Amino acid sequence: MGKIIAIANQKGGVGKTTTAINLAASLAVLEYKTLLVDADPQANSTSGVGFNPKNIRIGLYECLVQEIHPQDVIISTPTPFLDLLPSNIDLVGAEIELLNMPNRERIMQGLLKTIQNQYDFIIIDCSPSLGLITTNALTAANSVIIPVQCEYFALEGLGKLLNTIKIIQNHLNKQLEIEGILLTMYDGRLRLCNQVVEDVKTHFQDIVFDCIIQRNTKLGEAPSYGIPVIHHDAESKGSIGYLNLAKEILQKNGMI
Amino acid sequence: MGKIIAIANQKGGVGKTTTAINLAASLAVLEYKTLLVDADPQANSTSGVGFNPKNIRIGLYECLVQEIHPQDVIISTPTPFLDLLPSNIDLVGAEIELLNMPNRERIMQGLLKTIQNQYDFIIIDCSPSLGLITTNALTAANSVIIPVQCEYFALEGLGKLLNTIKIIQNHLNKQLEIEGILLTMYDGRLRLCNQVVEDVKTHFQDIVFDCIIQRNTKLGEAPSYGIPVIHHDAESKGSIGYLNLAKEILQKNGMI
Ligand SMILES: Nc1ncnc2c1ncn2[C@@H]1O[C@H](COP(=O)(O)OP(=O)(O)OP(=O)(O)O)[C@@H](O)[C@H]1O
Ligand SMILES: Nc1ncnc2c1ncn2[C@@H]1O[C@H](COP(=O)(O)OP(=O)(O)OP(=O)(O)O)[C@@H](O)[C@H]1O
Ligand SMILES: [Mg+2]
Ligand SMILES: [Mg+2]
Repeated sequence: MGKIIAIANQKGGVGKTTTAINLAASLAVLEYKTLLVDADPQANSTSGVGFNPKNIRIGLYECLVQEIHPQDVIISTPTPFLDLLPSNIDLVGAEIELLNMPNRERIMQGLLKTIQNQYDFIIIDCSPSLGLITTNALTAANSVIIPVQCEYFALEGLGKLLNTIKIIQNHLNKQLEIEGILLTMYDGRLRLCNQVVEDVKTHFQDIVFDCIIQRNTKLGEAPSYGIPVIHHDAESKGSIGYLNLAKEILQKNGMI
Repeated sequence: MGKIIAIANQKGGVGKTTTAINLAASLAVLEYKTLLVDADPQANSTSGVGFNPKNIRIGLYECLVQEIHPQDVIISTPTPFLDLLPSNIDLVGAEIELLNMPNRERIMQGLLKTIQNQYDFIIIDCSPSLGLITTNALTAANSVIIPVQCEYFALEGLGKLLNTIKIIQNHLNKQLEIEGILLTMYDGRLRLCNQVVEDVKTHFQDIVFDCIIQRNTKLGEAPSYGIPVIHHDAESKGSIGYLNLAKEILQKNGMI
């Protein structure tokens, strides 16, 4: 059974999509069959791996609200071993439509169960909110990765997110674990960055990944070509960072 | 009557809060009476001007849902001429509670009308979503500033936001104008940054501010001291950038 990992943080712009795309691509390059699920109506994961959201006729919205089988929606990407469950702007509607459905928090859990044994990993990119779609992702997930930008505001929201995860663990998904806190956009020359890293490591030392993702222009450039950074520039700090993250997760889960 | 300006973009981390705090502070330094409204449950504007959201007993939530008069909630900040209508995490609840209220899109419009004549400017910081609270802010506003990070993903969401603004102009708020598109976190050394600036100026030339906000560490540091950047380092590129933005807006509105 494949491991389902949600990438979540309600703080905006902390590197959720960048982590989802490049972790999924790194796992695929290591030949683990991986599915990337785009659970954000902005559909940045969809475009970041080369598909125009405007050309996606059916996506995650139809799976959640119209019970379309994910198999009919999933597309393979140019990266071997990497598939995508795409989204488009219609997904915004799901936030309201799910409200009236029985078992509304468990819809994504149900649909991912039908395909979980076809993948080694399923990576879910969440939107910057803790609404019903993100709640669905956290209920369906075995674990969650929390990207934290090395900036002041990013620290503020961490407590709230950890509270939400506790609530979900207590009421919706007892097996949800924290895969780890991932420090992103690190720039060692900045005092603030080093201060945030120190604060996070002091408060959360046992759940912080050893691997820190550095600020790297190649990570910002890759989505404009619609490819993961490992195909844009495999020698870049960004590529190496996310490959190291993949290896750290595999080691932690006893897979290498 | 004070001018109400919403700062909105559903893309996360593009500089909405940084723009709201530092534009409001710049207008206050120029001695325009200014109110900063924190319409994001993350309450980053509240903490960014020095107030701990956990210590805010009543905030915007109570004004929207319990009809508490804003006058009883507004606090003055250490910056002369700058007041704050604070928030805390309770605001998350308003998104659902407003759904069942008659006239649910016009609640904020009603409450800001009661205090609009006490200020020259009211600046509303929105969350990274286009839900009911942001819809309220766009319905209450005279104009909207759209911060756009000089990054690839930031361009993608612009079309969707402009569509949403058109819908609000047609159905909820005929007088809503676009004050301008503000390019943020600009770094002239990066090819991608220059490409995004060129793309935005080509597609939206008549609504893009002349002023571009550069990436500047002082802007990231200031919130950790709970003060606007102009009080943290008045000579910094960040301070000068937002002061120039304030002057550009004042000129455009025939106020200087
Ligand atoms: N390590 C990095 N170095 C440089 N740029 C980065 C890095 N990580 C992310 N970025 C860039 O920063 C911006 C924000 O990242 P991203 O979109 O992944 O964040 P997000 O959390 O998914 O945002 P949202 O909250 O809108 O979903 C993007 O333009 C991305 O390309
Ligand atoms: N010009 C800039 N230079 C350097 N850092 C900046 C600049 N503008 C914003 N930042 C930093 O980038 C991060 C994101 O900015 P900010 O929080 O203002 O974005 P936002 O759009 O309000 O995010 P959210 O979508 O979560 O509300 C913050 O840590 C902020 O301090
Ligand atoms: Mg994202
Ligand atoms: Mg903000």
